Amino acid sequence: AARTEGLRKVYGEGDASVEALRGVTLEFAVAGFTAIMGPSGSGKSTLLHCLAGLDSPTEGHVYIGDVDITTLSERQLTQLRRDKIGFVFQAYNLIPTLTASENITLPLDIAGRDVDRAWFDEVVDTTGLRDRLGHKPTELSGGQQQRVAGARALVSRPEIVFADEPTGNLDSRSSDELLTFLRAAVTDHGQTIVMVTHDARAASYADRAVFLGDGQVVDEMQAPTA
Amino acid sequence: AARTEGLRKVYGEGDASVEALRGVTLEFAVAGFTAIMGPSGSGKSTLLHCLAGLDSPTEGHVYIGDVDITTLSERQLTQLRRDKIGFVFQAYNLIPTLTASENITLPLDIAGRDVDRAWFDEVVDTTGLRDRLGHKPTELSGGQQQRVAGARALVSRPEIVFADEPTGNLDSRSSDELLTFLRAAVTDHGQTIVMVTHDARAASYADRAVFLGDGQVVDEMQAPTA
Ligand SMILES: Nc1ncnc2c1ncn2[C@@H]1O[C@H](COP(=O)(O)OP(=O)(O)OP(=O)(O)O)[C@@H](O)[C@H]1O
Ligand SMILES: Nc1ncnc2c1ncn2[C@@H]1O[C@H](COP(=O)(O)OP(=O)(O)OP(=O)(O)O)[C@@H](O)[C@H]1O
Ligand SMILES: [Mg+2]
Ligand SMILES: [Mg+2]
Repeated sequence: AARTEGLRKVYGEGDASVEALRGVTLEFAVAGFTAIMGPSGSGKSTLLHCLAGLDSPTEGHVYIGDVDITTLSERQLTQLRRDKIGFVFQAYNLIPTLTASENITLPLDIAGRDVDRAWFDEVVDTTGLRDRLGHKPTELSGGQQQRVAGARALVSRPEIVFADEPTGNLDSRSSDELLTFLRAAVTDHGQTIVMVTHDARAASYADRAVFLGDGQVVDEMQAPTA
Repeated sequence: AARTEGLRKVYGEGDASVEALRGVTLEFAVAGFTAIMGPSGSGKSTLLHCLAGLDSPTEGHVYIGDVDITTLSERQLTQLRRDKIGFVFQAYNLIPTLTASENITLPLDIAGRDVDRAWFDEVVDTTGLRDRLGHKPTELSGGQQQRVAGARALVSRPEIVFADEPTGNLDSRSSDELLTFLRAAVTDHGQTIVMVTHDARAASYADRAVFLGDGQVVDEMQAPTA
């Protein structure tokens, strides 16, 4: 479903520059659930952003399916993201002027696609947002905002979902419900999930855990247990 | 150190209104470390904001020391917060145009107080921010931003620290270092800590855990274990 080859990412220039990724080669099989773990600052978000085409690598290649997305134009990249990718941002990135419901359906609305109402209801009820759909982000708790960001990435049922710490501000019940839902997206719908987390319990829902350290892959584990 | 009496908080009006706190009476003893836990949306951030005078309750009283802060003017409240309170926001609330170092010393700079350099170094080294002090928030990872928010609340060594999910985006090592530091603030410096968390491991650093459910205190536990 996705693959990187020799991915390097450098921010800034000269002596203030930071090499966030130092040559990362990873493969993400179709209908696989991978957890990306590692210390704060080790390059997890940078890897996810490069994989989703939200940031361009300094060196190396990124493939979504068979397409090398580093060769695409901005317009083609936006099209590909809209059709194939769901992204849950670490800082949620909700639109403050839209309600929770409008934030959730935004990717579909922009793409001019219809919302599958039954699926929308399932996503909303799993994330427990039924009685907050009319609220704007500032009228929601931190964890409720995070769940809106999660719902937004799932409602279009994309081929591949990149989720950056999707349960960081959730209590264990809300967290388990979202993780079970992600697991079902893989098992029942053949979607591919790449999830950054530092929570071993969240990682136990994945098939595999990849550990980053200082911009490199330092370890890998099949069937991570909590 | 702090106390609430019959705290109620209602957001919004009419049928869109939300009763976030439904009568909360709690006492926080000097040099105590309390964890506030509970489901997403149960009122934890609202309680912390009312306690620190960042939001005004609909009903009830809040005391910092012997002072009923619900009777203070905006100016007196700002003065009290500056002199006695440190606050770690769930969304960090860093100033984007300032570097990490400037964000950390901002409360002291505004108050016209000197920065205790040795203490500043200790806070920075505990939070692992030494080689990111010159970076702006957008040049920091999510967990690094969270640690800057933590350092900012601790560098002025306030009487009472309110921390809202301070380890939500940290790996276990960074998390343990911050929590150990909070513990030392209580044990070595007699500071009072009130920390919202949904992580049982973080709560195990506290003397006591208070559980909120739907805007009310539903349970309390001494010496919470992970
Ligand atoms: N400005 C607002 N207008 C309307 N409702 C609000 C507003 N702010 C918060 N709420 C509601 O009040 C309730 C309590 O919010 P609060 O932020 O205190 O919860 P919380 O326990 O901190 O949750 P979390 O763990 O998700 O951060 C939530 O259900 C939320 O939707
Ligand atoms: N725009 C930038 N300019 C300079 N350095 C940056 C920039 N963005 C990120 N970095 C640095 O690159 C490194 C990797 O950042 P990244 O956000 O990928 O880490 P992370 O693993 O997601 O961390 P966390 O778990 O804290 O979210 C960090 O040390 C960070 O300081
Ligand atoms: Mg990150
Ligand atoms: Mg909160």
